[in-house]
Amino acid sequence: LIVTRELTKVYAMGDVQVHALRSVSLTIRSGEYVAIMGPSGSGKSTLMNLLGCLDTPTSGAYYLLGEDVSTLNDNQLSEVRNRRIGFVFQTYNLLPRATALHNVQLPLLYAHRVSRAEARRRALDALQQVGLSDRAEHRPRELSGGQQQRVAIARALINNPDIILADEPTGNLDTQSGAEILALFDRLNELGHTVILVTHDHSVAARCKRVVQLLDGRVVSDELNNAS
Amino acid sequence: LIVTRELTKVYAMGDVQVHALRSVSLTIRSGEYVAIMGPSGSGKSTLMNLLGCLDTPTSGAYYLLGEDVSTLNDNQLSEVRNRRIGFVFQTYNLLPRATALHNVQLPLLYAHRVSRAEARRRALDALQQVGLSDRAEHRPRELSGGQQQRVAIARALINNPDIILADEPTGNLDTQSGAEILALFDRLNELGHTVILVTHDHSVAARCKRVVQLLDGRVVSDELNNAS
Ligand SMILES: Nc1ncnc2c1ncn2[C@@H]1O[C@H](COP(=O)(O)OP(=O)(O)OP(=O)(O)O)[C@@H](O)[C@H]1O
Ligand SMILES: Nc1ncnc2c1ncn2[C@@H]1O[C@H](COP(=O)(O)OP(=O)(O)OP(=O)(O)O)[C@@H](O)[C@H]1O
Ligand SMILES: [Mg+2]
Ligand SMILES: [Mg+2]
Repeated sequence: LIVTRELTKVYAMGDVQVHALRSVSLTIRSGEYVAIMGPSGSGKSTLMNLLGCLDTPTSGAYYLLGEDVSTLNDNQLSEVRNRRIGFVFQTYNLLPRATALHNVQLPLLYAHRVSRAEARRRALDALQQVGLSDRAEHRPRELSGGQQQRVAIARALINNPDIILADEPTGNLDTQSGAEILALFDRLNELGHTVILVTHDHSVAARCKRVVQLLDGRVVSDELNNAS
Repeated sequence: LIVTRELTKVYAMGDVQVHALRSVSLTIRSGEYVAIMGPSGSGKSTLMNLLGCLDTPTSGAYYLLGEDVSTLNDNQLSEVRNRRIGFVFQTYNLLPRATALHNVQLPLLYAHRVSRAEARRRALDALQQVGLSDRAEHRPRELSGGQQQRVAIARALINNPDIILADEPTGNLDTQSGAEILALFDRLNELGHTVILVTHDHSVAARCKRVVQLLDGRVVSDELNNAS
């Protein structure tokens, strides 16, 4: 499903080079449940942005569903991002002037495949799944941090994507709300969705079936979770 | 030091009223080390914004260092915010077009009490304390989530404030970086600073001397930590 070959990302800052990702080669099959861990600044979000086709590598290759992503044109890339991938950003990236309901509907409206009434119905359902039915009309600045995070999660799931990429999805959630979100991801994985989570929380990683550790832009460990 | 009496915050959303905080009465003495916990949406950030003089209550009173905050004029309020309180926001609130170094210096330059050279020196020192000496020239979007969080922490500490209010300061940090930040807060508390942290992490709350639990905008528990 996902194959990266020596994926590298270097940022040039004046005469200094920041090696955010160094030659990462990973294979993730359809239906896997993977946790990506590592210190702050080790390259996790950089990797997620590349896997989500939101960024392009400096060198190396990324094959998604058998296709070399670098050969896809803009329309094909945006089709993949909208229909095959659900992305939960570390900083949510909600539209500040749209309500929670509208933010969640956006991927559906963009895909042009459901009526406005159906998009609204599905968005309300997604909000209910993350415990936010009574916050549908709030705008992001009228929501708590954890509520904004949950809106971002609902939005990522609305198109029923094959692959869910979630960057620290429980970072701002208490144990109970976090457990509800993880139970949701568990269910989606049981239904066959591929789930890749970045987390700093060992108890979150323990629920995944495989843990990949990054350090300074490299993969330093890639182990199956025996406990699960 | 800090006394709130029936502090209440209600948001009017059309004909619905959101009771973010309901009649919270708390006393926090100088030098205390308090953790504030509670579910997502329970009113923690709302309370922190009131304590930090960033917002005003709908009703109730807030006495800070013996003064009724509602009687202070804008200049006095901004003086308190700048010199007595260090605030780490849940969403960092860094200036997007300023470097990490400049973001950290801002409270010092605003206080007009040190030279630019001294402000720069102290900001570099603060960045070093949070492990980011080599990221001084990066702008927020050139920093990882946890690095942005640490810049926000360094900025809150630069004026050596009496009171540190930190809203989820380790939410985006791995165990190691989080431990370094908490060790920094422990040291500041030993030096006499009052530290109030919002956290969802029980292991973070365990290091504080007192834990206040919120639920639906009310204080439901307020206990000393026997372990410490
Ligand atoms: N401007 C606003 N208008 C309407 N409701 C608001 C506004 N700001 C916050 N709220 C509501 O007030 C409640 C408390 O919000 P607050 O941000 O204090 O929660 P919190 O405890 O910090 O949550 P989290 O742990 O998710 O950060 C939430 O239910 C939120 O939806
Ligand atoms: N646009 C950029 N320009 C320069 N350096 C960058 C840029 N974006 C990221 N970096 C650097 O690349 C490194 C990896 O960043 P990344 O966001 O992937 O880390 P991360 O593992 O997600 O960290 P965290 O756990 O703190 O979110 C960091 O050291 C960061 O400073
Ligand atoms: Mg990150
Ligand atoms: Mg909050």
